[in-house]
Amino acid sequence: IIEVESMTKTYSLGGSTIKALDNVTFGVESGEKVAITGPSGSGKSTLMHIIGCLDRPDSGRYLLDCEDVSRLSKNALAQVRNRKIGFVFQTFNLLPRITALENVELPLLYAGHREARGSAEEALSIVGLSDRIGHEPNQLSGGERQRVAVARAIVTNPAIILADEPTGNLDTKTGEEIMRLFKELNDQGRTIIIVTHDPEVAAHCSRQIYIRDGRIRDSRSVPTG
Amino acid sequence: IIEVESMTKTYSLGGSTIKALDNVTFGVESGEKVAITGPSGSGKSTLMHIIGCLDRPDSGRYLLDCEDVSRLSKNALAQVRNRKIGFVFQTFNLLPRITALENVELPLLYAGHREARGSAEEALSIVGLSDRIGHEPNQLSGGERQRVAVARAIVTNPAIILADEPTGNLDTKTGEEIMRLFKELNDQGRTIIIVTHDPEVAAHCSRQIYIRDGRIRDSRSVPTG
Ligand SMILES: Nc1ncnc2c1ncn2[C@@H]1O[C@H](COP(=O)(O)OP(=O)(O)OP(=O)(O)O)[C@@H](O)[C@H]1O
Ligand SMILES: Nc1ncnc2c1ncn2[C@@H]1O[C@H](COP(=O)(O)OP(=O)(O)OP(=O)(O)O)[C@@H](O)[C@H]1O
Ligand SMILES: [Mg+2]
Ligand SMILES: [Mg+2]
Repeated sequence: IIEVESMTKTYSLGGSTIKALDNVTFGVESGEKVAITGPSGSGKSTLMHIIGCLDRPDSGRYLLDCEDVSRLSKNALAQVRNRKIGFVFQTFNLLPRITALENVELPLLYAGHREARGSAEEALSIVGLSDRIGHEPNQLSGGERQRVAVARAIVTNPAIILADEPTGNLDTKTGEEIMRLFKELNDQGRTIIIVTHDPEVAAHCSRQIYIRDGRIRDSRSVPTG
Repeated sequence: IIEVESMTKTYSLGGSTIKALDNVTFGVESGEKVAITGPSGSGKSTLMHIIGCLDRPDSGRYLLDCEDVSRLSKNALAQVRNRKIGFVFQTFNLLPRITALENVELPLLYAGHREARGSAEEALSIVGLSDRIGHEPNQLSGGERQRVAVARAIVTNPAIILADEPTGNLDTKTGEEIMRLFKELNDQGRTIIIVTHDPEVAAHCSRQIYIRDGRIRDSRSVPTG
């Protein structure tokens, strides 16, 4: 469902060149659950943003559901994103002046649903935040904001879920609840890609891709228990 | 060096009352290294902000170096903070439109040092970011921003370091480098309080305080290896 071919992404800053992604090639089957791991600064978030249609590579190709994403206009890209992908950002990216509930409703309203409240409340309940839905992001703890970001990513029932370090701000128990949620979504047939620094989270995935210095160093299947 | 007595912090939101801290009492000796753990939403960041003189409790007392902090004016509080405390925020709180280097220089400039560049460069080098000093926060990875926040917290050589989940966005190896840094600072006699969800990090501390629902549930000394 996801095919990345010879992808490169470079940043130029003050005369120096940073190769955030260097000739990256890999694929993810529909319904797979894949972990992406690697050192801080190795290119994981950069890769996730391109896969999530939030950014474009400088060279190389990205096929999503067999469609060459680079041919799409900005609007068409936004539509594909909204219909097919749920994204949990490493820095959450919640809108600051609206409530948790309103944040989670947004993807549904954008998709044209006129009634979003019920689904948003359910998504927030799944991540354990039923008693926080009226809070704005600055009235929430770090881990609560992270869970609102997860709820927002799943509320449209997307085919693909991209989660960039979804448990970094959570205690072990709450983190396990989120992993159980992802397992359930994966059992429903959704494709899940998780960037994580937590070996426990990576161990739950059927394949682990290791990135360093913008390159894929290792890609191995793991027998999951 | 830190004495918290019967501290309570309550938030009122839309008719409901949230007891973020409920009658919390504890003390930290000068030179100790203490871990604060507990579930998401349990009150850890709220407690850290009050200890860091960034917020006031609704009731109870906070003595820092035997001085009752609640008697200080806003300006006096800011001065104490700047002179004695280095704070690593859970959400980093870097200034977005200046570089990593400039962000790390700020506490020194605020303290009246006319030359801040050398110390700031050294702090960034200690956290492994010498080749990123000219980047602005949105040109850095999540873990790089976290490390800039750590560099900023240590650059004034403060007596007390408060770190709110300083390794949540770091891979294991980089996280260990940060813990080695904290050990070194502690060996120099600085008092360190770390909020963490990582059992490995908590295990490195000589005492662990467990918080749930705004209350201290457990406080135990751990023989450190
Ligand atoms: N301004 C506010 N208004 C209302 N409630 C708030 C406000 N700030 C925090 N809270 C609530 O207070 C509780 C404690 O928050 P705090 O940030 O201290 O938790 P925490 O232990 O740091 O959690 P985490 O591990 O997720 O970072 C949370 O349940 C949060 O929803
Ligand atoms: N706009 C930019 N300009 C210049 N360099 C950038 C920019 N954005 C990211 N980088 C650099 O690209 C590299 C890869 O960044 P990326 O965010 O993908 O890392 P990451 O693997 O997600 O790291 P982490 O685990 O710390 O989140 C980093 O070294 C970063 O400094
Ligand atoms: Mg990242
Ligand atoms: Mg917190």
